[in-house]
Amino acid sequence: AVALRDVRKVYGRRAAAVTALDGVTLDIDRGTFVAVMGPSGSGKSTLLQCAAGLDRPSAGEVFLDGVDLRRLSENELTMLRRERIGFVFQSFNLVPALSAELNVALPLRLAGRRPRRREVRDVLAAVGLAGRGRHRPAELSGGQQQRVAIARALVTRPAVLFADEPTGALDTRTGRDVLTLLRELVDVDGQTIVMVTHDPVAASYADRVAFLVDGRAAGELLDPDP
Amino acid sequence: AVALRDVRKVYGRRAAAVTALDGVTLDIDRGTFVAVMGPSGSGKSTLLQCAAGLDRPSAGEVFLDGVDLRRLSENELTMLRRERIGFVFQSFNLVPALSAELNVALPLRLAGRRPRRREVRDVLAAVGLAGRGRHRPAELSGGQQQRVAIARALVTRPAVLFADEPTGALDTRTGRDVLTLLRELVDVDGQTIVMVTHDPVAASYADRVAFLVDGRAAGELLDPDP
Ligand SMILES: Nc1ncnc2c1ncn2[C@@H]1O[C@H](COP(=O)(O)OP(=O)(O)OP(=O)(O)O)[C@@H](O)[C@H]1O
Ligand SMILES: Nc1ncnc2c1ncn2[C@@H]1O[C@H](COP(=O)(O)OP(=O)(O)OP(=O)(O)O)[C@@H](O)[C@H]1O
Ligand SMILES: [Mg+2]
Ligand SMILES: [Mg+2]
Repeated sequence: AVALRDVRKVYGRRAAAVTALDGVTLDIDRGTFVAVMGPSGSGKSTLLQCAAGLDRPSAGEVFLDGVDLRRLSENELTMLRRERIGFVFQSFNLVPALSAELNVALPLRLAGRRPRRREVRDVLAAVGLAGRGRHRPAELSGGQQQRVAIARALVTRPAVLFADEPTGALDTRTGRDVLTLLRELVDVDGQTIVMVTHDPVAASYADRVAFLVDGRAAGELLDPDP
Repeated sequence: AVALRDVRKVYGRRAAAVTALDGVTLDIDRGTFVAVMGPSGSGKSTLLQCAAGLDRPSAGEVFLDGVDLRRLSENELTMLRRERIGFVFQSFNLVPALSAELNVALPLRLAGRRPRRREVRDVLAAVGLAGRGRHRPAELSGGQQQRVAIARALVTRPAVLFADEPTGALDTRTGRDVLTLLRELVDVDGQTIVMVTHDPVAASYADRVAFLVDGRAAGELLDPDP
């Protein structure tokens, strides 16, 4: 579903240049749940953004369901993302002025679909936020905001879900509810999930763990257990 | 150092009212390291903000080094915070337009002191960010931003440090470096630390863990181990 070939990403220029990705090759098959782990600053968020078409690599290729993202214009890339990708940002990126319900419904509207109240409420209930839909992000706790971001990424039933540390702000039990939901989406609905995480317990829900160190792939673990 | 007496906090009114704290009594002695744990939405951030004078309870009393915070005006509260408190926010709250160095130096300036380049760079190095001081928050990873927020809270050597999930965005090793630093500040400098965390490993660095459930104190653990 997702393939990266020798992807490089450099920020800044000359003396100020920072190499975030230093030649990463990674394959993610459809219907699998892959975790990406590595030290702070090792390039995980950058990797996820390049894989999801939210950022362009400095070099190398990214394929999403066989489509070479470099051949797409910005508009085509935007449409592809809206149709097929869900993204949970490390800092949530919720719209402050909109309620949780409207934040969750937004990707449906952007994809040209008409949100049904039922589907928005169902996904909020699935992350334990039933009854909080009318609240705006500032009126919710950190872990509640994170769960709104997760619900928003899931509501379009995307082919590929990219999740950047989706349980970072959650206590153990709430985190496990979310991970169980993600596992179910893979096992039952055949969804593909790429999840960055620092938490070995979260990684244990995945089929495979890819390690990133200093912007390079540094080994793998199949069928991880905590 | 910090005492809360039957503190209540209600957000909103009438039908929309949400009780974030439902009568919390908690004592934190000087020179101790206390962790606060509990489910997402249980009131931990609210508790920390009331204890640090960043928010006013709906009822109950908060004492900081014997001073009843309700007797202080907004200006007096602000000065007290600048003199004696460091706060690491759950969402960092860095100033986007300022470099990491300037973000870290800001509390010194607000406290009327003149920041020395050495002290700003030392604290950035202590959290593993030597050489990244010139970068702005948007040019740093999630875990790096969190560490800038930690450095900023420590630079004034506050009497009491309040930290809201300070290792949430950090990998295990970086998190341990930060926790070791916090432990040292308590053991060597006699600092008082109140840390909200979801991570049992982080909690194991504390002298004591206080549990919060549905806005109420729900038990304690002395000398926790992971
Ligand atoms: N302005 C507000 N209006 C309404 N409810 C609010 C507001 N601010 C916070 N709350 C609610 O108060 C409760 C406690 O929030 P708080 O942020 O203290 O939780 P928390 O324990 O820090 O959670 P987390 O672990 O997810 O960060 C939550 O149910 C939250 O939704
Ligand atoms: N705009 C930028 N300019 C300069 N450097 C940048 C920029 N954006 C990211 N970086 C750097 O690229 C590297 C990789 O960043 P990235 O956000 O991918 O790390 P990460 O693995 O997600 O870290 P974390 O676990 O802390 O979230 C880091 O060293 C970061 O500081
Ligand atoms: Mg990241
Ligand atoms: Mg919180």
